[in-house]
Amino acid sequence: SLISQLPDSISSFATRCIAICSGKGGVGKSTITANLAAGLTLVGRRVAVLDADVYGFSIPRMLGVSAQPSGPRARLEPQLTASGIQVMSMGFFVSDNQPVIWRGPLLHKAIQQFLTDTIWQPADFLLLDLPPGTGDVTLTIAQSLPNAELLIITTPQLTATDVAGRVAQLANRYRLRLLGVVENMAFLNDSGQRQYIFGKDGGKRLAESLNTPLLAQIPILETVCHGADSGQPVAQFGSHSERSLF
Amino acid sequence: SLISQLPDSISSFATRCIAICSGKGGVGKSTITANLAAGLTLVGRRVAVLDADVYGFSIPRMLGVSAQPSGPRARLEPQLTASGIQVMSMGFFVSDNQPVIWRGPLLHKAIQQFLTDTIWQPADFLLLDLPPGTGDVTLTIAQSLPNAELLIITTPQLTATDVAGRVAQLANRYRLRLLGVVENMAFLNDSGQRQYIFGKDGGKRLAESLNTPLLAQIPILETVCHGADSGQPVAQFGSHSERSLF
Ligand SMILES: Nc1ncnc2c1ncn2[C@@H]1O[C@H](COP(=O)(O)OP(=O)(O)O)[C@@H](O)[C@H]1O
Ligand SMILES: Nc1ncnc2c1ncn2[C@@H]1O[C@H](COP(=O)(O)OP(=O)(O)O)[C@@H](O)[C@H]1O
Repeated sequence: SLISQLPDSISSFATRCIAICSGKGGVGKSTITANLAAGLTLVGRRVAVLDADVYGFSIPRMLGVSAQPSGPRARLEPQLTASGIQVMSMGFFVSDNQPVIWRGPLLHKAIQQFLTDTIWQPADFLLLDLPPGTGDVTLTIAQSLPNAELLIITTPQLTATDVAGRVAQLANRYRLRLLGVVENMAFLNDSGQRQYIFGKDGGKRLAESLNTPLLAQIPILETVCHGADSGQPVAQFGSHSERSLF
Repeated sequence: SLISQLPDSISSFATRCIAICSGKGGVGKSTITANLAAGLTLVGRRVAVLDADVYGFSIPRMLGVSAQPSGPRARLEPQLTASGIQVMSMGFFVSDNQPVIWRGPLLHKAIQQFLTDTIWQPADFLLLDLPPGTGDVTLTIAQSLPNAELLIITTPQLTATDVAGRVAQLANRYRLRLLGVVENMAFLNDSGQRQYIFGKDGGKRLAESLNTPLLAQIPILETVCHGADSGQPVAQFGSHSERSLF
């Protein structure tokens, strides 16, 4: 399972910050973040999630937290999921249909505020769901949390691993530790036969080229998709074999 | 086919600018852009593509244009694909592995320069592949090209259509015309049986809620993915039935 691959030291140190990033969007970064949070909670860890994907926030839906915080005071208190995961998201600050029209400098300020003003309860892990790419938010996080460790999510395609390789360069530039690569939607299991719809082993090749471990190859599963849309991540609500993926 | 759905006026006016956008990344926005460009070229239109997805540029690979322009002078001349599509991309300005570490204001300037200084040959269509979401680049384009029309790409999941709905709000705010919605990866055709891996008709519901046409529902096809990775879009290189998708 993915969780058992994370180094021992992660589970003992105070709050470990894991920045979950990807080059391209749509590779499953938020889905993996939600499932990782749910899976870690199941093994007794206290988890907080900061949804820093300001334009494409989807963590509240994926973890089943939807209502907006009421009143200004409550605005920087995380919401709690039914299983006790603390969640702070851009989604709490915009009304349903409104686009977040913030340019670089405003974004930088918003993220700083998320990091410094949110009233987190003690946690073993802080998972940061970053926006895809290497823009303002990713840079702010890399600069503000020098101890953050990077987990790179990719799908097998060249178009995805190309861009993911560029994000990994950030780890070198800001001296962040690269935990490894997760290859998501690695194959579709069609009655026992694996179909490599998006290509084969792209994530594996990326991990080798970055000299970092390939932590997991997660298949395309309708239940993973459905779990993401319904706020019930399979790492917590799925069958035994689904839970063991994470 | 998608192309036949575009209004007649598009094929007659000087250069029509179509901004291809999405809420979330990874929904196939660049793949659709590349296939639209290839398909329009096949029916005799002159096409230019600006890859404005500065962090996750993938158009050069998808249209089979890879070499970087040589020397400073050539830097703002588009590259030509074998079939004559003009391509300008962020990818021409960064070396292979380097991340684009530009914050908002620099991005704004780069996009302005792309729009004003690129030496385009006359074209019927300018397709703009925008970054996902509603950040700096999308705003700069929306403000600089008031005649641009928006084509929204989504996959069926709620997490994708939620965010796509927010991008559509930009059309209202900047008085841009919304051409319609394309639902990509709508289903997987498994020996005649449709599997709705990512959900069913999400794009259709989005189009209805935005009161705009659903222009196409494109299936998940290994050949589409392979065509994207190899620079041979199926709209040009695929079988008859694949070409008719676009
Ligand atoms: N292993 C998987 N199997 C099936 N669907 C998946 C899987 N991983 C992600 N998805 C789907 O793909 C979509 C994109 O994933 P998401 O986590 O939003 O990507 P990102 O955060 O990288 O933009 C989600 O809507 C989810 O439903
Ligand atoms: N209809 C499709 N069938 C199979 N694969 C697809 C399809 N559309 C897109 N893809 C794959 O999904 C990946 C993401 O698409 P891309 O165009 O890069 O998304 P975006 O531009 O929205 O980030 C691509 O690598 C492509 O291979």
